[in-house]
Amino acid sequence: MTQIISIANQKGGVGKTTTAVNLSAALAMLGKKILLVDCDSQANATTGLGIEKPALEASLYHGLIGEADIADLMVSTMLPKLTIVPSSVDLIGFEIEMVSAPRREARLKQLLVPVADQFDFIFIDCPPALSLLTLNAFVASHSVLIPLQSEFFALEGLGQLLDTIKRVKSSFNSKLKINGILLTMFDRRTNLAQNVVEDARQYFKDLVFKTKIPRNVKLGEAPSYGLPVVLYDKQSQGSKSYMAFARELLKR
Amino acid sequence: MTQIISIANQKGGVGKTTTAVNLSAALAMLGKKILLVDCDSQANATTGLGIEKPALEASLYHGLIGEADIADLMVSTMLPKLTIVPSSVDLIGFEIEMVSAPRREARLKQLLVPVADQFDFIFIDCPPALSLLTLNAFVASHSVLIPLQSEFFALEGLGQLLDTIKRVKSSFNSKLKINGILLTMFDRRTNLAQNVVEDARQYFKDLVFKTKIPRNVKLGEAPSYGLPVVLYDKQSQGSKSYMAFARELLKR
Ligand SMILES: Nc1ncnc2c1ncn2[C@@H]1O[C@H](COP(=O)(O)OP(=O)(O)OP(=O)(O)O)[C@@H](O)[C@H]1O
Ligand SMILES: Nc1ncnc2c1ncn2[C@@H]1O[C@H](COP(=O)(O)OP(=O)(O)OP(=O)(O)O)[C@@H](O)[C@H]1O
Ligand SMILES: [Mg+2]
Ligand SMILES: [Mg+2]
Repeated sequence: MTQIISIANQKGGVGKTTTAVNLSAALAMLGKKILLVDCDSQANATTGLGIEKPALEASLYHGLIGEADIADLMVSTMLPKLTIVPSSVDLIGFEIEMVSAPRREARLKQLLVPVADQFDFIFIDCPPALSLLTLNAFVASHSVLIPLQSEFFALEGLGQLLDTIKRVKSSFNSKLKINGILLTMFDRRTNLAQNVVEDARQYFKDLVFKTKIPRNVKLGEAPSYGLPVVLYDKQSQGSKSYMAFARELLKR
Repeated sequence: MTQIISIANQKGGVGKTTTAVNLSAALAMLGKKILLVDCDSQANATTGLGIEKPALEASLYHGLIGEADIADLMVSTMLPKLTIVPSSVDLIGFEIEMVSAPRREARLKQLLVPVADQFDFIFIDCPPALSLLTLNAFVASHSVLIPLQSEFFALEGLGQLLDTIKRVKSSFNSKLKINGILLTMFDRRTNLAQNVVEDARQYFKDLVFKTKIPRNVKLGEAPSYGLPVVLYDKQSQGSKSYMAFARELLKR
């Protein structure tokens, strides 16, 4: 049974894309069949996997407005078991164009129906906003994986996100649950990070994954080469921690 | 003549709010009269200046939809010369509610008219999106200050932002210009940061401010105490660099 998981947090820069790209790649290295949907007009996941945007004829936008099928949108990556649905700047127009369209919150769900049983996991990289795009991701998903940066503002915003998930669960998608909370950019030298981790574990208990992703410069370098860190620098802490996280996710 | 400056970048987590709060506070310490408008539904600038959100009767949302005047919204802070227009989660609804409203892009501009000559600077902290809220900020502003994190994804997204500024300039606000590009979270130990700085200076030349803001844990700690870093830890690198930046901005 395919698991469809949104990677979301409206707080900006917390490691959503880095998690989407590197978790997908790590699971593909462990033999799982993965589809990654880039649902952000910044298209960072698309670039992070080395896809040349100008060469694309269609992207997620065209699928959401009904001009293309999912089969026309899927692009292979350097990892045989990892496929991506790329994004582009066109996605900026989606929100306004869809305001009065019927079932505007279920466009992504409909687009994924034909492929839902062809993959072990489908991950959706969300933009930093509780917008119609993120709503589409939540309606299409079984669960939400929340990257949490070990910083004060990140912890503060969690309440809004949890409220939104509850609201989507009651009005559009009763199956939706929280997959888990992943601590990212953890710097064990600072009290701030330790405090945020303690607060998160106290409040969210087992929802917090045991694996913590450390701050590691290789995670920042890899995207400039269009590679996931597991291919860019296999021995780095960044790569090892995402491989460990992939194994922890499989055990759940 | 009051300068109205948007602090914007659709890339998330690049230091928009940290710059908005600490630049405003540094200029207030230097004797300038400052208004900070929190234009993000995350309301991080509001929390970063110690404003208790539940105690607020009205916030920016109420001003934008015409239910409150700017005078009802301005709240004083711990610094006599720094005033804030706080935000709240209500702002999430603005985009959808305003879709067919007349002059929806000029709501913030109209709201600020009564106070435009009472301050030396008005700063607008923008959300991580090229949305109607950011459009309102650009239409209300004389210029845009762009925080740029020394990371690959941040540099990649700059093209979209510059295109948007050009488009706003030609359709809504012919005065709009780029104030400058501020390098944030600079870690001189990594090649990645050095490369991004070199690329930015090569491409944007004098638009890049000389002051670089280093990565400094005090900047992350200060908001948890509801204080700008210039009050939280005056001797820290974070505080010194924002004071230096405030002086550089005044010289321009
Ligand atoms: N563990 C880490 N160590 C070091 N750098 C990291 C780490 N995780 C992410 N980064 C870097 O931090 C920046 C922010 O991460 P990323 O872009 O993945 O966050 P995001 O939540 O997807 O941002 P946005 O809100 O803009 O979509 C990127 O430049 C990324 O390369
Ligand atoms: N120079 C710095 N050194 C260390 N930490 C920093 C620095 N600047 C910002 N931070 C921290 O990094 C995180 C991101 O910064 P901030 O929230 O200001 O970015 P933003 O662009 O406003 O994010 P968003 O896109 O969500 O609005 C915050 O937790 C902040 O405290
Ligand atoms: Mg992202
Ligand atoms: Mg912010």
